[in-house]
Amino acid sequence: MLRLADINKSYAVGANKLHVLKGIDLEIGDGEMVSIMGPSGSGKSTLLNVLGILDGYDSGEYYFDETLIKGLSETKAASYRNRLLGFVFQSFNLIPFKTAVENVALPLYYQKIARRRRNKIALEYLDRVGLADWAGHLPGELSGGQQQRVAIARSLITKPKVMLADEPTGALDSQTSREVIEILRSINREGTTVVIVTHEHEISEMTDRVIHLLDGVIERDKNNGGS
Amino acid sequence: MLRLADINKSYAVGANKLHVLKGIDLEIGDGEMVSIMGPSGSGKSTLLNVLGILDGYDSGEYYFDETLIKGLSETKAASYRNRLLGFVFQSFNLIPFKTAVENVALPLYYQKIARRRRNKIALEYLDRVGLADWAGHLPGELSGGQQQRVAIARSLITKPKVMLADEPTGALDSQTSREVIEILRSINREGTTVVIVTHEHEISEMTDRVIHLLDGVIERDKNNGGS
Ligand SMILES: Nc1ncnc2c1ncn2[C@@H]1O[C@H](COP(=O)(O)OP(=O)(O)OP(=O)(O)O)[C@@H](O)[C@H]1O
Ligand SMILES: Nc1ncnc2c1ncn2[C@@H]1O[C@H](COP(=O)(O)OP(=O)(O)OP(=O)(O)O)[C@@H](O)[C@H]1O
Ligand SMILES: [Mg+2]
Ligand SMILES: [Mg+2]
Repeated sequence: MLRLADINKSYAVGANKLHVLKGIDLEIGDGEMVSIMGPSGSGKSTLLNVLGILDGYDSGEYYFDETLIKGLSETKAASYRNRLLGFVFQSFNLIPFKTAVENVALPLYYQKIARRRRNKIALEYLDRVGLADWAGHLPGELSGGQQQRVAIARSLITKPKVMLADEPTGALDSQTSREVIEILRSINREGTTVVIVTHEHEISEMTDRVIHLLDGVIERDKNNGGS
Repeated sequence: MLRLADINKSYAVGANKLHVLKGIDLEIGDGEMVSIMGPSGSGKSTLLNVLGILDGYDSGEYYFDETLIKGLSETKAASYRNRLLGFVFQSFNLIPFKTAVENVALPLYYQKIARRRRNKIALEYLDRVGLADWAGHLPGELSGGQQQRVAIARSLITKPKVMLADEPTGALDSQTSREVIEILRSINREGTTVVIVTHEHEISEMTDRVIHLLDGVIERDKNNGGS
């Protein structure tokens, strides 16, 4: 259960302040599959970073399963993320000097899993996104959509309680997009809460609920009929 | 007029060789507006990099307006690109320690235009993509779609003869996507040849001709009826 109560967040830019999240109230229950849509610059990635305990906020409260997530030390925040969250970044954030399989295995390294075992599991997840043959490629030796799929495989590998995906099909053709969403639906059926930021309606139609962000506020929050 | 004759290109990966472009024959006439579609990993970005004189190829010939583009020195290649080409990269390639307006102005710096003048022109192009107020932001202080629009503005600023855009709307919501494609159509009406790699059908439907790439070969090349 993720609960945001009157969340405000601003960024400092030079001497100015940019007010990006302007009082967000949001509840996402365990096992829900929701999408977040909205124009470029409306605050979607910022909102996802708050949910993902990757960034703080200025006022309001964020409860993750009744635990208040506020002013956490980086050590405590990292511990939450590693144990409970999977995150697909809008710009993938792959480590450029590590191979695809090493990138996917990284969350298991943080969980202190031995190298041979974590590379074996990582190869299974690469295979799941169709990239077993690219295990030894560096990110710079991968296409845009391949990099995105490596980021997706990495986010799945710890079987997180909550999956946060920022435009996970942005670089993918429609066939590969459907395969990725099918993977997210299958982990959702197994109990993972899934939150997808997307600007594609075909993707949001595959989720149970669509939250519309506009200028830093939720302007609409509707269940999808019959999915 | 861009003419590719039996172009082959492979990448070395460790001890192996990955054959990516497997005999590409393609002619794009002056002032055409074409899209290139195909699955993730099919070779679209590689093909665009060859057209954009950003990368070489192993066999065949590439003629840019009857000039053979083969084995060029980096100096000569850069001179062609700066004078004739605009390129929107799939991962934007913005300079992280320069502001949005400085990034957009960069091609004019290469053309030796004075700083005040090039920043003035750059601001006009930023305004055209809706980002005048973000001129002083660094790329890390921009949303994904804002970074993409800065990359687009930068590609337009030299009024190139040929515009090559790799998934230029991948990070944009539908409204902003339409605005970007409208900008590309307007420069096309002014005579610029436009080549767009996209995986979105709504985008390809706005071009005159759709080229389908599959496993490194052109499997289909059709004119769009009535656009
Ligand atoms: N520098 C490189 N070294 C080795 N292999 C590479 C390199 N760059 C790309 N590749 C490989 O070449 C193939 C084609 O890549 P390319 O980037 O052209 O695909 P694409 O059609 O643009 O895909 P996407 O839609 O995912 O962006 C892929 O299998 C990729 O792994
Ligand atoms: N580090 C930062 N410093 C200053 N401003 C920022 C920073 N990161 C984001 N912003 C600004 O905050 C606003 C919201 O950004 P955000 O990345 O959340 O948008 P978004 O909805 O994800 O957009 P997109 O669809 O383009 O990815 C934008 O106006 C952006 O310029
Ligand atoms: Mg974003
Ligand atoms: Mg590509």
